[in-house]
Amino acid sequence: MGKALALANQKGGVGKTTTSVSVASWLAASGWRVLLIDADPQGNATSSLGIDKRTLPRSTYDVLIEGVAVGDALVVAARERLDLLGANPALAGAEVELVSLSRRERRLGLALETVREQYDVVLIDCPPSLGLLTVNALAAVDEVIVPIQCEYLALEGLMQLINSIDLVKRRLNPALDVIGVVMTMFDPRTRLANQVVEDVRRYFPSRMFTTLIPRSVRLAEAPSFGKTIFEYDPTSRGAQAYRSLSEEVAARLALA
Amino acid sequence: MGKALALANQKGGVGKTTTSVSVASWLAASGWRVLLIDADPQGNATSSLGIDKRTLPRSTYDVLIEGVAVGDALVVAARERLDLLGANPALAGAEVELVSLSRRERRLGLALETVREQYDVVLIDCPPSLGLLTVNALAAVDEVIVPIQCEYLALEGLMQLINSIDLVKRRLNPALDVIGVVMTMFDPRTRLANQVVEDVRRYFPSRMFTTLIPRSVRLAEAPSFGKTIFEYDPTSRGAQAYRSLSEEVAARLALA
Ligand SMILES: Nc1ncnc2c1ncn2[C@@H]1O[C@H](COP(=O)(O)OP(=O)(O)OP(=O)(O)O)[C@@H](O)[C@H]1O
Ligand SMILES: Nc1ncnc2c1ncn2[C@@H]1O[C@H](COP(=O)(O)OP(=O)(O)OP(=O)(O)O)[C@@H](O)[C@H]1O
Ligand SMILES: [Mg+2]
Ligand SMILES: [Mg+2]
Repeated sequence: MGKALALANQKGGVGKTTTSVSVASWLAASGWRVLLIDADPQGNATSSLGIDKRTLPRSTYDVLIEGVAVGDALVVAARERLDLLGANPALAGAEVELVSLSRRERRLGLALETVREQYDVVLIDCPPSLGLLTVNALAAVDEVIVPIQCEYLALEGLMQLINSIDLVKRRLNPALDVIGVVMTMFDPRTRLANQVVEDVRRYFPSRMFTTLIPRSVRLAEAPSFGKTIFEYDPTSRGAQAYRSLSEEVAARLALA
Repeated sequence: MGKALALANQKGGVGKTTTSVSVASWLAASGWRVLLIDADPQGNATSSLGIDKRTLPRSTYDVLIEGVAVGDALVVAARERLDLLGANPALAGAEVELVSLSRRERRLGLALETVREQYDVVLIDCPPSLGLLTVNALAAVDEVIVPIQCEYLALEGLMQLINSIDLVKRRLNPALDVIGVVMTMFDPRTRLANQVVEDVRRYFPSRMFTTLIPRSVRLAEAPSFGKTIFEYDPTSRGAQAYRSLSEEVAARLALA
């Protein structure tokens, strides 16, 4: 049975998409079979892999609302051993449409059950909110990775996020656990970044990943070419950091 | 009758809160009477002004869901001539609760009607989504300012945002108009930032504000002290840029 994890944080622009695409692509390049699910109506994970949202035969919307099986909705082979369930703007309507559907928080989890055997790891990129799309993702996985930008405003919402994860754990998914928090856009020259890292280390002493992801414009450039950081600039600091983070993730997931 | 404007963009972390707090505080310091509404469950605008979310007597949630009048819910005098309607985590539940309420898209607009006379400008800080909180804000105002981060992924969602604004304009609020787009976190040294600015200039030839907001860590530090950039570091590049942007906004709003 494959492991499933969500990248979640309602704070916007903290590196959820960059982390999910980078980790998914490194795990696939290392030999594991990976499914990446784009659960954000912005579809940034989809376009970061160079997939045109307008050409998706099916998408996460179809799985959540129409009940299409994940296997049939897949965009296969975004990369070798990396399948993508892409997102398009139709997903923006899903938050409201889900409210009146039965089992509204569990629809993604139920849909995933049929395919989890086929993958070693499933990653879900969440939108910047704690609405029904993120709740569906948290109800469907075993683990959560929380990317945290090294800025003050990013600390603000942490308590709210942890409370929401606890709520999903109590009501919907007892197996859910925060496997780790990863500090992103770290600029060692600023006092603020170092202070935030210290604050988070105190908050989550055992959960913070050792790897700190540096702020690096190469990471922001790669999506404009539809390439992962490993394809775009494999020797960059961003690529090295995400390689080392991915190794930590693989170890914590105990991937065989 | 005061002017009302929303800061909206479903892409996360692009500077919506930083722009709304900076512009609101400069307009108030210049003599106009300003109301800032925090419509984001993260409550970043509330804490950026140094207000403790846990001590709010009332909040945006009470106005939207309980129908409390804006006048009674106000946290008065966050600064001289600057009132705040703050947000707390309860607002996170509003998206789902609004779905089943009557006039669900208009509740903020209706609540605002009673107080708009008392202010020269009302600004609404939106969450990073196109859900019912943002729709309520767009239905309640005359103008929208779109902050756009100078990065590729921030361009992705622009079409979707413009389509959503058009939809609200057609169905709920014919007066709605995009008064301008402001480029944020601009780093002139990177090719990517210059390229994104050129792309947006082609997209919105007449709407881009002349002022480009530079990336500056002082802007990220100020909220940790509960201070505006003008209080924290008045001579910084960030303060100068937001002063110049605020003057452009005042001119476009034709504030007397
Ligand atoms: N370490 C980094 N250094 C520099 N830029 C980065 C880094 N990580 C991500 N970025 C850029 O910062 C922006 C925000 O990152 P990203 O889109 O991954 O965050 P997100 O949390 O997924 O955002 P959203 O909340 O909108 O979904 C993007 O333009 C991305 O390219
Ligand atoms: N010009 C700037 N230079 C450097 N940092 C900035 C700048 N503007 C904003 N920031 C910082 O970047 C982060 C994102 O900005 P902000 O929170 O204002 O964006 P937002 O669009 O409101 O985010 P969200 O989508 O989560 O509501 C914050 O930590 C903020 O302090
Ligand atoms: Mg994202
Ligand atoms: Mg904000």
